[in-house]
Amino acid sequence: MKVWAVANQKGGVGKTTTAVTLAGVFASRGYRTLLIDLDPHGSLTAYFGMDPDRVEQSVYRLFSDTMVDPERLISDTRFENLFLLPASTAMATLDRQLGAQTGKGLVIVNALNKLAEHFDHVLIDCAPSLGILLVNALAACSHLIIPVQTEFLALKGLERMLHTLSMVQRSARRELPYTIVPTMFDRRTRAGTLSLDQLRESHSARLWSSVIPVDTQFREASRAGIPLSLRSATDRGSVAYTELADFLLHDDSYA
Amino acid sequence: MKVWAVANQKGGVGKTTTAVTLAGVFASRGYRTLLIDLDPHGSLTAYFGMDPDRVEQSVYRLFSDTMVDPERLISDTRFENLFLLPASTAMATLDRQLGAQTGKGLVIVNALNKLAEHFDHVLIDCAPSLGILLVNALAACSHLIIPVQTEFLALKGLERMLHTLSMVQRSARRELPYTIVPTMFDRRTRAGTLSLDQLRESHSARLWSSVIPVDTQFREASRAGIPLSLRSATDRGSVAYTELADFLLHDDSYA
Ligand SMILES: Nc1ncnc2c1ncn2[C@@H]1O[C@H](COP(=O)(O)OP(=O)(O)OP(=O)(O)O)[C@@H](O)[C@H]1O
Ligand SMILES: Nc1ncnc2c1ncn2[C@@H]1O[C@H](COP(=O)(O)OP(=O)(O)OP(=O)(O)O)[C@@H](O)[C@H]1O
Ligand SMILES: [Mg+2]
Ligand SMILES: [Mg+2]
Repeated sequence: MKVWAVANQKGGVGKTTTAVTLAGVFASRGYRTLLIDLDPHGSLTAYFGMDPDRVEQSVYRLFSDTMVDPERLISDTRFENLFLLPASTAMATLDRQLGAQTGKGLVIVNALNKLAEHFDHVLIDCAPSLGILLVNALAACSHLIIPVQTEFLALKGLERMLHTLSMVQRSARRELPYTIVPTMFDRRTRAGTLSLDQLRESHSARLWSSVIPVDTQFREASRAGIPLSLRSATDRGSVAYTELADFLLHDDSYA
Repeated sequence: MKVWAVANQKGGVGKTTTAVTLAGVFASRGYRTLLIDLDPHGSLTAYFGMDPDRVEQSVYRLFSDTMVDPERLISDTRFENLFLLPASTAMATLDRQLGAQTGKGLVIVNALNKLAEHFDHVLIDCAPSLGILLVNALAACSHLIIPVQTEFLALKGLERMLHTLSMVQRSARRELPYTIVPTMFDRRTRAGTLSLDQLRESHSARLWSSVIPVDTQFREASRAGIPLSLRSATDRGSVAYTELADFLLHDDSYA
């Protein structure tokens, strides 16, 4: 089982879209794929038609009831090989509740250890904020995917994310491999090409060699609740995420 | 002094862009305008060329040193009538530190009471998450601006934001007026026009009658660090925010 986290403290950069679309590619290739929604706002949960305000079996139970069997919290989606562990809005209170308690950073990794036989890939969608849920995602994953919108504010946000990553790595004493994925690239704008050049200059070692282009079909896909990669494989957004999946699976030489 | 908060728990919907561009309109009309960055990620702070990882005088000091004079934390910007109270990334730890302590929801309103003589308008930019900083913003403002991207996931996010608002209002026992602002409207996409129709159907009473169109110049403006409304008043994004400013100032019959 391979665990990927998709994170960036900047909002609206395409984290949920990346998690959903990559999961669609993995599922369509026959990999049993689990999506986990670690965002209390529940975009991923809403994408699949569930309500984060009302869902009973959610990630929150893993924190509130350490004996719960994680398998019972997983929902089917209408797509073959694709499963979801939804978020609940109650997760927004976890930072305040857990405060300085130690050991709460390993809740997700402990749950995933119990699920290792059931899935080939796990994709964790994160909230745009720094807290106990992000710490859990970074502790649980073996590869971090950082979507970065190709524009100025988001580039600044990338430095912040890498700063957070090095803090977490230092305390966990392990090096976490990561890939930076340029998203919403619009070659018609100067800001787009300038930002991409800047990314290539300062982060070339961990930067994916291609880009996810701007594609209005992503919005249509989220309205329909169908990952774009399952809805129309020839759409340019789908093609780009398929290339990304090939890179990630090959790059990690994951068997 | 009129205090506006710009908030939505969904990420990337145009909160920072709305705060900055509206502030530019107010400042250009001669109103002394203060921008406050309540997002630990510090997009607004970075927009004006400051570094949220290194800034010493920031919002964080208001929480860590209750005797500090808020006036000393305010920085000039290079724009006339426009001032900034920056964010520090240290603010990300406030929820964990303050935990269940009471009374920490009034830190910002207490600071603003000391500044009432100095400014005509205050605009508070919020992070895309629910926590002590959002509670502070809702307690301190007299009008809430909720930017909503005209697409499915963001509409779902609006329900969440309104749910949060009603929870906060109940405990504060006051009704907070709010305006929903459709952003990044792209009339070429079906998802855009369908979402706008849906907003008009279910939220017509608090919905602004117009929209902020998609405009690539916003990205250029953030790269240059100049609010679009100060950079080029005739640009369609600027014109839309000027109309919004007229609506907000007139609607509230603010003298
Ligand atoms: N490549 C793309 N082209 C065009 N639109 C896109 C693209 N990727 C994502 N979007 C759209 O941009 C918006 C933000 O994307 P998404 O919700 O995935 O970002 P996020 O980083 O998960 O946001 P949050 O910080 O709220 O979790 C959505 O409306 C989505 O449909
Ligand atoms: N009307 C618009 N048209 C086109 N691009 C826009 C528009 N408004 C904002 N943007 C761009 O969209 C991106 C997200 O905007 P912004 O950072 O203001 O959102 P936010 O809600 O503050 O995000 P966060 O949740 O991270 O705080 C930025 O690149 C910005 O330049
Ligand atoms: Mg998301
Ligand atoms: Mg912002």
